[in-house]
Amino acid sequence: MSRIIAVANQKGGVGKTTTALNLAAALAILGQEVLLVDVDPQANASSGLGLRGVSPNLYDILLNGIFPEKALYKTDYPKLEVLPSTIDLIGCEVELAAAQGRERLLVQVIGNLAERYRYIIIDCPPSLGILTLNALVTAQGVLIPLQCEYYALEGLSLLINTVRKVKKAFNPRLYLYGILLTMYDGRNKLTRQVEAEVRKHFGRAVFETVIPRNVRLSEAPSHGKPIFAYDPSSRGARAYMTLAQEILKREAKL
Amino acid sequence: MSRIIAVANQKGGVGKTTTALNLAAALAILGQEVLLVDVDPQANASSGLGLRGVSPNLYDILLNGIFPEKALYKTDYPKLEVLPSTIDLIGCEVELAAAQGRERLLVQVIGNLAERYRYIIIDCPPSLGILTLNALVTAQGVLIPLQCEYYALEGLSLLINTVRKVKKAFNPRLYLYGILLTMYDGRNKLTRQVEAEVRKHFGRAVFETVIPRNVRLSEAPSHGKPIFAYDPSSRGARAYMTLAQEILKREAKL
Ligand SMILES: Nc1ncnc2c1ncn2[C@@H]1O[C@H](COP(=O)(O)OP(=O)(O)OP(=O)(O)O)[C@@H](O)[C@H]1O
Ligand SMILES: Nc1ncnc2c1ncn2[C@@H]1O[C@H](COP(=O)(O)OP(=O)(O)OP(=O)(O)O)[C@@H](O)[C@H]1O
Ligand SMILES: [Mg+2]
Ligand SMILES: [Mg+2]
Repeated sequence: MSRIIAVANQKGGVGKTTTALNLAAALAILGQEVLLVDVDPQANASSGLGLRGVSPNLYDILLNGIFPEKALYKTDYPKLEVLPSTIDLIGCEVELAAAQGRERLLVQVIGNLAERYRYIIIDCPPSLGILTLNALVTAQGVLIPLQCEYYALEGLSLLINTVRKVKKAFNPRLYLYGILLTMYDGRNKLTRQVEAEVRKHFGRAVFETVIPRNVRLSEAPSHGKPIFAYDPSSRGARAYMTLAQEILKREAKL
Repeated sequence: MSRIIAVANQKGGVGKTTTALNLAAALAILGQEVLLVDVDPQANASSGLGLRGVSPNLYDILLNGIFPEKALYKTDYPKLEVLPSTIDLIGCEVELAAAQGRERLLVQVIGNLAERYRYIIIDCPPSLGILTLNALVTAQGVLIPLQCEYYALEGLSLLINTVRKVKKAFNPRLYLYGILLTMYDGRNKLTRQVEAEVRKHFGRAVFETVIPRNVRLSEAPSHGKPIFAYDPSSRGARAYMTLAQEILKREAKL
């Protein structure tokens, strides 16, 4: 039975792609079969693994009816595969806005693939439109990367309310998989204030692991590699590996 | 004749709101009548000026037909007014998707207000949906904040192509007002690489002023104030004031 996790937050630039990509790679390194699904038309998760502009892709599955198996790509990690996105998905928001069952398109795609993978991780765009809705309907859990800044904290209640609405209307099994503090700088007063506030309100739903601000994480995508291949000894690599281990430990206890 | 500038970039977290808000305040301090229009449902520009959750707002104008004049709010700066946004705008993307002339809703709102202001600055959400489309149809110029990172650079050609399409289909006067390098850290190799690439391709369309990474800029919104009221001597305040002066100098030459 695979774990389907949507990495979502409508606030932009909080580390969704960096988290989805590097967590997927870390879990694969730890021996789990992982599929990374990119539903963001920016296709950053795809290009961060060297799969920019490839075809077939998710658009071809959703709109041209090709089989999902045809759009699975291998990576340098034997246990990590990718279902890439494309800019063409931008049209989806408008093309699908009025379609029947427009929120259940992705769940049909992923449904057939679920048995093959232990984890399916979905990278979402910075909005609460049709594409993110599809990811929330498909997922069991939502992992929320939270930048330790004021605007990011302000947007959290909107996101939590949206997850509740999707749970009630479309997907009763959906739950908060966890909140991950990203771009964390312990010397910064604002960071510590945001952390204190979030841990007070959400308690154990906040991962113990925090992801520090680390320039190596922002350099890795230009080489089309996860942080573990670009700079395995960096603080960013260690943090995402610790997160993967924390996740496996939590899962073992469930 | 007012200058209408859309601050847009579908890449998230690149400094759109921080630029729209602080540039608007800087121009007002330099004596220009300025209106800041927030079309992002996150309403960060509104809350960054202490106007979180106020009503009436842009949603009431677009969907409930109230007069735009009723949703203009004063700020601590006599020459800066705000037309605030609200979370309710999220429904717009779906509610308006099929409406006739859905791309021209904002231009009708702003049309009546244009004579009152020398500058109208529009903050956009991190997407290329209906709301950003409305801003691009309304604006004469697009100001593109560009974070000096790989994913942000990757998204630039998509944005430039979208601006071209909107110019051709809806708004012939639309042009690239300028590209602004944000969160700039001169010690960082990636920053310098992105700068070199962008200045090579876009030349004088790139502002000489760059906005440094400055933690005071991220602290100011939690006080509901522009950087000039929160910490006028900060590097962030000086950079946005220099940008405003560069803009006025360029305009004088036109
Ligand atoms: N911990 C970190 N330290 C330093 N840089 C980071 C870190 N995490 C992400 N970045 C960089 O910050 C930028 C934003 O991160 P990312 O693109 O992953 O966010 P996102 O939430 O996916 O953005 P979007 O909302 O556009 O999808 C990227 O350039 C990325 O390389
Ligand atoms: N030059 C800067 N130095 C330091 N922090 C900054 C700077 N500019 C913006 N920030 C902070 O970085 C975060 C992202 O900036 P901002 O919200 O303005 O980007 P945006 O493009 O409007 O995001 P979105 O895509 O969600 O609308 C915010 O928390 C902001 O306070
Ligand atoms: Mg992303
Ligand atoms: Mg913004």
